[in-house]
Amino acid sequence: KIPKPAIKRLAVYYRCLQRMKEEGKDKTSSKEMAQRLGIKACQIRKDLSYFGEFGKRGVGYNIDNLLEKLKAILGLESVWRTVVIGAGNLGKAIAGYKGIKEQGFDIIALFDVDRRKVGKKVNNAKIHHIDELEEFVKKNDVKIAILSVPKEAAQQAAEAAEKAGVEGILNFSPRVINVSIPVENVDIAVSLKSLTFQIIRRKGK
Amino acid sequence: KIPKPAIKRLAVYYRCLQRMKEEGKDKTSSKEMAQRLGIKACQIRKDLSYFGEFGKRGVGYNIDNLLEKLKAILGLESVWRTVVIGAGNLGKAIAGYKGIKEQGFDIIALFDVDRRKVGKKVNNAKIHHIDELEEFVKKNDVKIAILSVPKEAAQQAAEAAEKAGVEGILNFSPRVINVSIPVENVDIAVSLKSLTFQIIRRKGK
Ligand SMILES: NC(=O)c1ccc[n+]([C@@H]2O[C@H](COP(=O)([O-])OP(=O)(O)OC[C@H]3O[C@@H](n4cnc5c(N)ncnc54)[C@H](O)[C@@H]3O)[C@@H](O)[C@H]2O)c1
Ligand SMILES: NC(=O)c1ccc[n+]([C@@H]2O[C@H](COP(=O)([O-])OP(=O)(O)OC[C@H]3O[C@@H](n4cnc5c(N)ncnc54)[C@H](O)[C@@H]3O)[C@@H](O)[C@H]2O)c1
Repeated sequence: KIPKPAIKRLAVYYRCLQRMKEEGKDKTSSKEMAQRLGIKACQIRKDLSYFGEFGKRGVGYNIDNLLEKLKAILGLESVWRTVVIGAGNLGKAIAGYKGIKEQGFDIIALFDVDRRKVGKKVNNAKIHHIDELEEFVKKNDVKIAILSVPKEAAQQAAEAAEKAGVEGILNFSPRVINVSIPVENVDIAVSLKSLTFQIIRRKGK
Repeated sequence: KIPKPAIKRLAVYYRCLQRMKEEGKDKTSSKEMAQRLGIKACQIRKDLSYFGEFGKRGVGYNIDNLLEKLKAILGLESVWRTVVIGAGNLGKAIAGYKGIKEQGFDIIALFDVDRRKVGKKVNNAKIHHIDELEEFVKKNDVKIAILSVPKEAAQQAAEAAEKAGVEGILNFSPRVINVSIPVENVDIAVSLKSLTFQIIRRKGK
């Protein structure tokens, strides 16, 4: 069993390797990755060894080979069709986030209760009314729903997404969601606390 | 040295304990927290033991005591004055995120290059022109800057925040920022990959 923080680091390594490939590199080392990411080289070697990737001492890792392996582990071989529920400030920022498609997530529609927003587009994805969610998810084989609705509406929106047939939910609302499919929570307050801990530790030195 | 993922979990425990206190509870157990959070009870006990918090077998933990300890560790005893740089969709969603103040972060202003936005308010915080950043940070003892500017503007905005005197940066732009103060990166693509890994693992069972 691979610890969840290691999975998140693998996603970060994947991103880094993609950038190296764009720069025309074909080989790298844990040392070079460590310099680029600010993660210890021994941590990178340990994480990659979870998947039998040991690299050759002195030669390092073949970038294409690592990308292929990581693609399979992270489920990026295919594109995950994704919708955003709640087309407010946050929903529009997420749907407008360029580069998320090359990471394997294609945001193909947004949904909202506000009829004034219906028909508008964000980065080519149209805003639909929430009543069309079930039909749209089934017709377009949507796998992921991102929740960016107000706190009070989140549980109901999650249940509607589950009933429509999505396989996972990315939840931005500040409450725990109870459904039977996987839910990943995002809360910037948690990232901010990680930041303040680093600030305090640095001042203490 | 406490691993970073443990810090993030402590922030999640802090949030959970605050909610329990709001419900009028004064004691809890790792088992009860585990049920609420979907984190293993043994993981919770291990994380709290980093700070000498062992709880009494059968009695559990005193919620006020845990909150006090966590507050000190996570640097939440005081409020961290925070600004948002980039008052677009994402910046407005962050400044409008209710409940972040009770987590210890007070977003007191936003900054933007677009003069048409200057003077507007988001959740009581005014939008200023980016040229006023340095004077505002010094005058109001601002500690944290949140970057929600386009990718091309991120490094320059980070340097301006560092020069103005902030102590840490929360970076949403999809690029690595080089400054000498702590930077915490947020990327929903990483959270989405953690979600797809859980979806695949669940389907494989
Ligand atoms: N987790 C984080 O770090 C974080 C950061 C910022 C904001 N937030 C949260 O994200 C949410 C959205 O924030 P925002 O600034 O975009 O708010 P917003 O008010 O701008 O947008 C909310 C949108 O949801 C729509 N909506 C309401 N009920 C709905 C329903 N049942 N189904 C579909 N759509 C519905 C509204 O019409 C509106 O367009 C809030 O809950 C906020 O607390 C979380
Ligand atoms: N990390 C993530 O998960 C995530 C998610 C969504 C969006 N994003 C990123 O967040 C950023 C903002 O997204 P958005 O949807 O709000 O974009 P947006 O275009 O709506 O907002 C950007 C704002 O920044 C302002 N700006 C530009 N240059 C500036 C500068 N030098 N100083 C101050 N302000 C400046 C613009 O005037 C605009 O108001 C983008 O870089 C996007 O890629 C990241």
